[in-house]
Amino acid sequence: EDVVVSGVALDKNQTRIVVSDLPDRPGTAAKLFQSIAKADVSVDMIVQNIGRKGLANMTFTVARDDTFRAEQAVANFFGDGEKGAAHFSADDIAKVSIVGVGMRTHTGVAAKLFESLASAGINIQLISTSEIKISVAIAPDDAEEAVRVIHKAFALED
Amino acid sequence: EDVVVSGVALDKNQTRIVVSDLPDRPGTAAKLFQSIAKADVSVDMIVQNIGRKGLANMTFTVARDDTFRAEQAVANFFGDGEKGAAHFSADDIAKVSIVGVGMRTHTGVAAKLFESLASAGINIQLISTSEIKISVAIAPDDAEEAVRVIHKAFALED
Ligand SMILES: C[C@@H](O)[C@H](N)C(=O)O
Ligand SMILES: C[C@@H](O)[C@H](N)C(=O)O
Repeated sequence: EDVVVSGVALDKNQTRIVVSDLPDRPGTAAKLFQSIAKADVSVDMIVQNIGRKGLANMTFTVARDDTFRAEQAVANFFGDGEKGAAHFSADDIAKVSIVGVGMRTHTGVAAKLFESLASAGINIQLISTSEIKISVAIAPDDAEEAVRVIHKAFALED
Repeated sequence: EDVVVSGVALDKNQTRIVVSDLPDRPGTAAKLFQSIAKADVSVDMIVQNIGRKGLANMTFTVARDDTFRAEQAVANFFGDGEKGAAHFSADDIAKVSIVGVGMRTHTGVAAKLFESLASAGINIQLISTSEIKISVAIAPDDAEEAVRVIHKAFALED
């Protein structure tokens, strides 16, 4: 399958909310997202990596205007006794994605994306992929530069 | 946007490779994926969550048959001096995804998916999302039960 990276998408208007040291057992993610859904907060990215020592971190991103409501939903989740060692924090991010067919079978595309960001000294905070898309979260100040170097790396129209 | 969860996809044949305690600075992801691309290993999911204390964990999944080659690619990456405190491990997983339009704006869909897995006592190891898909990694032994409870939760045809 030939890879055609057809474009770069940028959303500078997101906030990432990291809920750390959650009990890594069935039901935790369900309770957290029940609380977020009850608050009627739309979530964009949801990222969870493998836990360690029985604890896991979950990160989700929301539109910046929804940050306060999302934080309240997380606080309500804690109020229900789920706490343990868990804590949460919120920070502004920009989400940059490359879109195209055949992404999945081409590790070279991921390497090229990461190289272009590294060349500009841009640190990757979050990574999430699907068959047609690779998304990364970076600092909002790096957004324009990221789009510029990715356009260049994949020879996309400006 | 109405949500239409149109189906459940299952891939029981994956391995997750976790590379832990990587230096969380520009260039690390590029070097790791250059090594994986050089070994011509196709990667499915790539998941990275926010780092802590300057270290980050990156997880990627490959077809089970590619495990050995992927592990060698990671070992080569370490050989280049990138190591630090980093280490890696590999485990079999099953990847279960729900697919449909409008997923992103409906946190309730994510909550329902997580609830259905929790009801079956299935622990979620990894989560990765896109506009049209939510994917989770679970233990391979839980795969059939996961598909069953998700079908039921979203009233999908068997
Ligand atoms: C951390 C969270 O995902 C947990 N493993 C669960 O299944 O709910
Ligand atoms: C951990 C890795 O993603 C690192 N932050 C980088 O930008 O390469």
